[in-house]
Amino acid sequence: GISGQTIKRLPLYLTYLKTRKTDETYVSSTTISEDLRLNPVLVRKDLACVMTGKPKVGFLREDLIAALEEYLGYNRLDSAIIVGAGKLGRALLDYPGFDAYGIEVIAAFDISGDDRTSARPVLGIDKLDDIVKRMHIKIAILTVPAPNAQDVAKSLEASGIEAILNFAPVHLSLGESVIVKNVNLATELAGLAKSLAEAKEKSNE
Amino acid sequence: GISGQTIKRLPLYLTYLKTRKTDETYVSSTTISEDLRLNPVLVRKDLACVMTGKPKVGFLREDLIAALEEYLGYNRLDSAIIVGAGKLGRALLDYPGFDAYGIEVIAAFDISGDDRTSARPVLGIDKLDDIVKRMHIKIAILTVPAPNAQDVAKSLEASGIEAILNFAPVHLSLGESVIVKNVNLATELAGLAKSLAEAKEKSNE
Ligand SMILES: NC(=O)c1ccc[n+]([C@@H]2O[C@H](COP(=O)([O-])OP(=O)(O)OC[C@H]3O[C@@H](n4cnc5c(N)ncnc54)[C@H](O)[C@@H]3O)[C@@H](O)[C@H]2O)c1
Ligand SMILES: NC(=O)c1ccc[n+]([C@@H]2O[C@H](COP(=O)([O-])OP(=O)(O)OC[C@H]3O[C@@H](n4cnc5c(N)ncnc54)[C@H](O)[C@@H]3O)[C@@H](O)[C@H]2O)c1
Repeated sequence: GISGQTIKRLPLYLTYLKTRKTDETYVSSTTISEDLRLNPVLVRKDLACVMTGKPKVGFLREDLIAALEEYLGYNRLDSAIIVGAGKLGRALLDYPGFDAYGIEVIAAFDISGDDRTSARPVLGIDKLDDIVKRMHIKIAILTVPAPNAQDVAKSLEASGIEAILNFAPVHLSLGESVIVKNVNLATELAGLAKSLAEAKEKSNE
Repeated sequence: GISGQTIKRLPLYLTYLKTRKTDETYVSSTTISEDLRLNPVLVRKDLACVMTGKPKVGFLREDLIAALEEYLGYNRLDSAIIVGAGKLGRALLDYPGFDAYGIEVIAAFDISGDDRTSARPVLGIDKLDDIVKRMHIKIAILTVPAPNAQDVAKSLEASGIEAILNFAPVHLSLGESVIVKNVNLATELAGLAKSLAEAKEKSNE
């Protein structure tokens, strides 16, 4: 598998690729090794773990950036946070059902600060921005009171959240880069009541 | 509209119709008034509020029973109870969204007994059977821990519940007369994660 040393160098390549000014669409491991003053054989081996380049040409710069980000977990689509650790938020924090879908609930955040009563951590909301950015978390479950939902959602967007499962009974107004899915358990209950009414009608025929 | 006196008499007619031994499919207001020793004009006027009979023949007995039950709210399809007033149960108890669908959450029940912290009542589970039967409640929301769900569901069935919105992550094994709808919020979250993954794929093309 990949070595610990390679893992340490990959973020260097990524930062380099994202920050260097260039019009070139291709970049070679040789160029990277020269600019970063690393052994070219080492760089070539490192990058080979992440992506296959074209002989003589190297890598399509955008593709190499994407591959490095993917490799380093920048697109963490299997992690979620809960925002608003009240009754509903804590019920979801304790619910084991998410694991079966390959989604890990990392932590819940609340304006009332840290506490240790749940199996998974509840942290103060002031820690959210740092954690979301460091861990590249993209998905949030929103369970704050309705009056606070829009403001909280806006700050989640600013922190880099790209998908919100919204339980608050308000329409969220966010930029195009955020997918919002609204959950209303009343529709589930209404559907059940309807099925019961239909079953009763049928039995009366 | 209907008079208070009529409302008082309707349950009498219903009990009479349900308990009297007869092979006749039709029953007239005259027969009812004779057996109950009431003024026949009074009985005819009362029943006219509930259903239109056939001249000379009277009422189809089963239809009159159904009409009286309907009128007296025996088919309460717009009321629900919550069973298990923990984190999730209380979040649902406080949620105002059910009213918009015309469903009233009457109360929550819990093994830990009565308490007055929520806007709507939380009552001890020992009170459930009596309330469900008196108020003819048909719909229950099940939010007890997974190990207890099957037993609690069985006792709900015995109390007359005919539809369960089940949040516990277990398959409920009940008789044919109970409709079960399982809710798994993990599928909602997984759906959102999938939408995000697809949006990312699209933007990489
Ligand atoms: N969609 C549905 O079917 C459904 C069902 C039940 C509840 N809800 C909704 O879910 C939300 C939560 O319900 P609940 O019963 O758990 O409420 P709650 O009051 O028990 O919990 C809300 C939590 O959010 C925290 N909070 C408030 N402002 C915050 C902020 N700015 N940042 C971070 N945390 C903050 C509070 O400290 C509290 O812990 C409500 O909007 C409610 O209407 C929706
Ligand atoms: N479907 C989903 O997406 C989803 C999400 C979250 C939680 N859940 C499930 O919902 C259930 C409740 O979760 P929670 O976090 O609110 O749990 P909780 O432990 O906070 O609440 C459970 C409540 O049920 C009560 N109870 C236990 N046995 C009882 C009995 N025999 N009769 C009446 N009440 C009884 C307890 O006293 C407690 O108040 C659990 O089964 C959980 O797995 C499902």
